[in-house]
Amino acid sequence: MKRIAFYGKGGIGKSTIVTNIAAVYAERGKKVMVVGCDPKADCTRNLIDEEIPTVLDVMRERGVVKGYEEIDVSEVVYEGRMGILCVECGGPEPGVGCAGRGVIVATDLLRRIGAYEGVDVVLYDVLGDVVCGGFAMPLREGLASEVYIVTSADFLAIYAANNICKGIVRYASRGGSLLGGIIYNVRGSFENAQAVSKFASLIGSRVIGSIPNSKIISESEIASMTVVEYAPSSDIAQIFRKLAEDVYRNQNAVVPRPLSKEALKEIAMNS
Amino acid sequence: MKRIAFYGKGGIGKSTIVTNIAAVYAERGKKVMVVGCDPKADCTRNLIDEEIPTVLDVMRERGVVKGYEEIDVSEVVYEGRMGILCVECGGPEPGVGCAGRGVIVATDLLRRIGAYEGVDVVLYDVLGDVVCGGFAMPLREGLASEVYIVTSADFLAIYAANNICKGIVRYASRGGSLLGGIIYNVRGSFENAQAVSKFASLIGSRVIGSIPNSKIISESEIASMTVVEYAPSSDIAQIFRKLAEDVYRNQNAVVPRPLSKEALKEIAMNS
Ligand SMILES: Nc1ncnc2c1ncn2[C@@H]1O[C@H](COP(=O)(O)OP(=O)(O)O)[C@@H](O)[C@H]1O
Ligand SMILES: Nc1ncnc2c1ncn2[C@@H]1O[C@H](COP(=O)(O)OP(=O)(O)O)[C@@H](O)[C@H]1O
Ligand code: SF4
Ligand SMILES: [Mg+2]
Ligand SMILES: [Mg+2]
Repeated sequence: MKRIAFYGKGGIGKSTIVTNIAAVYAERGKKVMVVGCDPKADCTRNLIDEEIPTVLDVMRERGVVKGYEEIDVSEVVYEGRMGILCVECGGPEPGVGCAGRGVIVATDLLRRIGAYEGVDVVLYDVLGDVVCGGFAMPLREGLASEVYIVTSADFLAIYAANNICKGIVRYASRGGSLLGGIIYNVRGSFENAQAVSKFASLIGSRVIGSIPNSKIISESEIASMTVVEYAPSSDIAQIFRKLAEDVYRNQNAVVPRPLSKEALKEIAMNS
Repeated sequence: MKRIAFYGKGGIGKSTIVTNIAAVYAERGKKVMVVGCDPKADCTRNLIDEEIPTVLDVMRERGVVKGYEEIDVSEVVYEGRMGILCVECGGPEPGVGCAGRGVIVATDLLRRIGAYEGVDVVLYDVLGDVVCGGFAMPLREGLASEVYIVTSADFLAIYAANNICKGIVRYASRGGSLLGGIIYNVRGSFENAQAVSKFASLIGSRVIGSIPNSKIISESEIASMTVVEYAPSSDIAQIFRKLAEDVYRNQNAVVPRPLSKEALKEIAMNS
């Protein structure tokens, strides 16, 4: 089973990218699962029309003391369009314990109840603003073999990308995930492909794909669909297909070399 | 001593606003302290030319086992321009424990070593992407009597603001902070004053000040200064002075009523 995680600063375009890559694999006949690891629990909104209960919701309702054996796969895994399996980890109420707790609880449960059986590809969509507690889970437990970091050219997004690299380095030596590559999403912020490629090459990686700012993405967002379903013959759908293919076939995962604060500022300065 | 916290999504404009409000109070002869509670540790960059050691750095170097008595105020509190006292909590390496740990450690230390003596106003600049662990500290320990939430009109910023309200509610009944108001920072994102005021009034609060997108802010950022120092007679400096005054005199702090997901989406939809 292919296991890939996508990290990046909140709002950078992770869910857009993950759901579209999932749709491309589904188009090719793969059984895909998307696991949303963002407390917003909206990662699979473009794949399934109903709002699905989060794993944390289900655990809370059952009273966790009953134990994992009580929860059936069908209570936490929902089939969306194109046969894509959708899971939302969820998060606790803000201010109540660790924001990443949903990820810890859910990833643990999914393994125990055999939720991955029959799945060809699992994609984790993970909040990357803080790389701690539950949000570091996909990196460290070998849940994902590769991580792709989504970034724009904005300093804050690159700063977050660099922190995610530090998280990867931390767990790499004990079976953690490796960095597969950087995905440059222009997403309305100012363009600076050079700054993003410079960052990627300095950390020992590369930009595996770039996604331009696209009106079709905004339209399909309003339609709550992936671009691959909404506008299958558009240029942007083709861009997602190429990205999905390049990610699938990528053999170059590395332990990144995170940059110092000075090096980061220099990239921002010279852009 | 006046104690005020400023929360908001990363990149929303907290440090810009906090340092400028600090400069206004300093202009009026107040002894001001700014405590940066963002792992980026760059909250006081516009107030002091040297990069100051974070509290966590100092604790780490000393080996925490020595205990608090060993650390002198001058090792963690630095005087910047206009006599403003600067503290950076710092954060652990990403992936290593709780991102908010610096805030827990630092706020605890500052109290014990008498760092607040002689201070008229302390302003906390706090990361608001996740409202858990250390980042909830300023809300719960009565460190701040009021909280101001900085937001733009973007859905993600308002979503984060709503989560911060949930954090406030959680601790309000046991001496936690109350919500003083919403600060609308246009910050280059699309303008929608109506959506922001609607959000503020639905949660039982109000917009206490609005800051337009400003080239002078960008210029002073490059000069690593506050607008109040860089362009003291500009319109934007006047806007900061009025905001600082309104915040200082505000008597209307409330326990907010966080909105449901549906209500939040409706605000975003109708904008
Ligand atoms: N390349 C793009 N062009 C236009 N809009 C985009 C692009 N990428 C993302 N968006 C929009 O940006 C917003 C945030 O994207 P999303 O995928 O939800 O981010 P994340 O999951 O990282 O928080 C969505 O409204 C989405 O439609
Ligand atoms: N009203 C504004 N107009 C123009 N630029 C702004 C405005 N507010 C903030 N900025 C810029 O946005 C960036 C992020 O602001 P900052 O105060 O550092 O955010 P935060 O502390 O919330 O992460 C900075 O480059 C800052 O100069
Ligand atoms: S580990 Fe991270 S997510 Fe968990 S409480 Fe700390 S800051 Fe929040
Ligand atoms: Mg998302
Ligand atoms: Mg800041």
